[in-house]
Amino acid sequence: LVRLERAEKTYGTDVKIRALKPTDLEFRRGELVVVLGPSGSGKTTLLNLIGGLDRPSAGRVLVDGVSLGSLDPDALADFRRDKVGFVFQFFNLIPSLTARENVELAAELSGTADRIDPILEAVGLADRAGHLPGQLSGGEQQRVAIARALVKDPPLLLCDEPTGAVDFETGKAILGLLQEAVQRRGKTVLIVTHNSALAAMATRLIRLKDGAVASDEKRPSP
Amino acid sequence: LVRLERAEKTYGTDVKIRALKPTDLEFRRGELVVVLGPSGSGKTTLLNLIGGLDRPSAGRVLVDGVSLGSLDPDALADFRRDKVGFVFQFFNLIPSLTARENVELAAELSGTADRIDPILEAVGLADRAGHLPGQLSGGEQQRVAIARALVKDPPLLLCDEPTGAVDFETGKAILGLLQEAVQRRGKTVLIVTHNSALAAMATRLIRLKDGAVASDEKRPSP
Ligand SMILES: Nc1ncnc2c1ncn2[C@@H]1O[C@H](COP(=O)(O)OP(=O)(O)OP(=O)(O)O)[C@@H](O)[C@H]1O
Ligand SMILES: Nc1ncnc2c1ncn2[C@@H]1O[C@H](COP(=O)(O)OP(=O)(O)OP(=O)(O)O)[C@@H](O)[C@H]1O
Ligand SMILES: [Mg+2]
Ligand SMILES: [Mg+2]
Repeated sequence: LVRLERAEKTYGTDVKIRALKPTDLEFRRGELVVVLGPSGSGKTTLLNLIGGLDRPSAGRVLVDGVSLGSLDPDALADFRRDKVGFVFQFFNLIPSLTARENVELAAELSGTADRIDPILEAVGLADRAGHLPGQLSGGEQQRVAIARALVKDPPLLLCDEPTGAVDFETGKAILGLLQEAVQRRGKTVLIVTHNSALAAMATRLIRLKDGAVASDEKRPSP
Repeated sequence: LVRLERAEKTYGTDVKIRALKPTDLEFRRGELVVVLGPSGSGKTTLLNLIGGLDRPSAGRVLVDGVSLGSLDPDALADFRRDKVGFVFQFFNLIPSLTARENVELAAELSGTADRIDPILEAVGLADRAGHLPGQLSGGEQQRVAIARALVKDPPLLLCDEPTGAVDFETGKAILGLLQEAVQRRGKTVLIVTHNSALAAMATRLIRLKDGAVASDEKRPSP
């Protein structure tokens, strides 16, 4: 489903920062990939390249056989809307819309409006649905971001630190939803995180270090 | 140094959300207080009341004997600038200023400009100092927020999930700095977090549940 061919990302002109060094990777359908790595190792950069939010400085990113670099801005926006559910590291909620409205907007854009209540309930936000982001705790905002990605029912879920702002119990519930998306709905889920406790749920565990893949192992379904 | 007398915070008009129920608490100088609690339990609310970023719906918050509710807006702003170093849950960096400039601004406002380099180094950001927040990873942004609070050298450090965005190793370094602030410089440090691993460093451990203190224990210095 996802393939990186010598994909890399470099910032800066005289002092070059190699956020991601040339990387080859392949992810299949129904894989729950956990990418572990310390702060600054390139996790968000990798996810942004796969989700088409950023273009590689060199190399190619292919999703479903389509090279993202070959798409014009409209086609790339369509791809992101239809193929990818993104849970951002800092949520990116629309501040003037309530929790429910933030989720509805994503559903509307991809036509799945009847799934909103069950999903808000599944992330424990049924009684906070009418709050604006500014009226929500950090962990509640994160859960709106998760609901918004799930409601689109996309084939590819890209999650940047999806449990960073919540406690262990709430985190388990969120991770359960992501695991269910893989095991019951056949999605491909990529979770990037600095939290090694999440490694246990991976069917594929990749370690990132200084912008490069340090190890890549397949594991039995937990 | 800090005292809460029946301090509470309630939101909403017909449906009332009791973010913090009437709470009595007292913190002394040189205490490293860790406040643990699940998502939505009132941690950020508690911290905002102590730091004067928010007013209680009822009850009083006193710092150094002064009731924050008795201060006019200017006096409250002076208090926050001089007495409190705040590490926000979502950093609140100024997007148009570099990492260094964000820290300099805090130093300028409280006159401690010569401490900037050592502090940037202590949080591991020496070679990212010229980046804007948008050019920093999540964990790097968090470290700028920490540096900004430390550089003011305030008597009271209030930290909302100070290691939420970083890996274990980076987190240890940050917590080491906070511990040093208490042990060597006699500060009062309050860390609120959902991460129970931080409990080990507390000389005072408070558990919050549904807006109320569930337990409050003193502990020997670790
Ligand atoms: N726009 C940019 N310009 C310059 N450098 C950048 C830019 N964006 C990211 N970087 C650098 O690239 C490196 C990798 O960043 P990235 O956000 O991918 O890390 P990360 O693994 O997600 O870290 P964290 O766990 O802290 O979120 C970082 O050192 C960062 O400073
Ligand atoms: N402005 C507001 N209006 C209404 N409700 C609010 C407002 N701000 C916070 N709340 C509610 O108060 C409760 C406590 O919020 P708080 O931010 O203190 O939680 P927290 O313990 O910091 O959670 P987290 O770990 O998720 O950051 C939450 O349930 C939240 O929905
Ligand atoms: Mg990141
Ligand atoms: Mg909070």
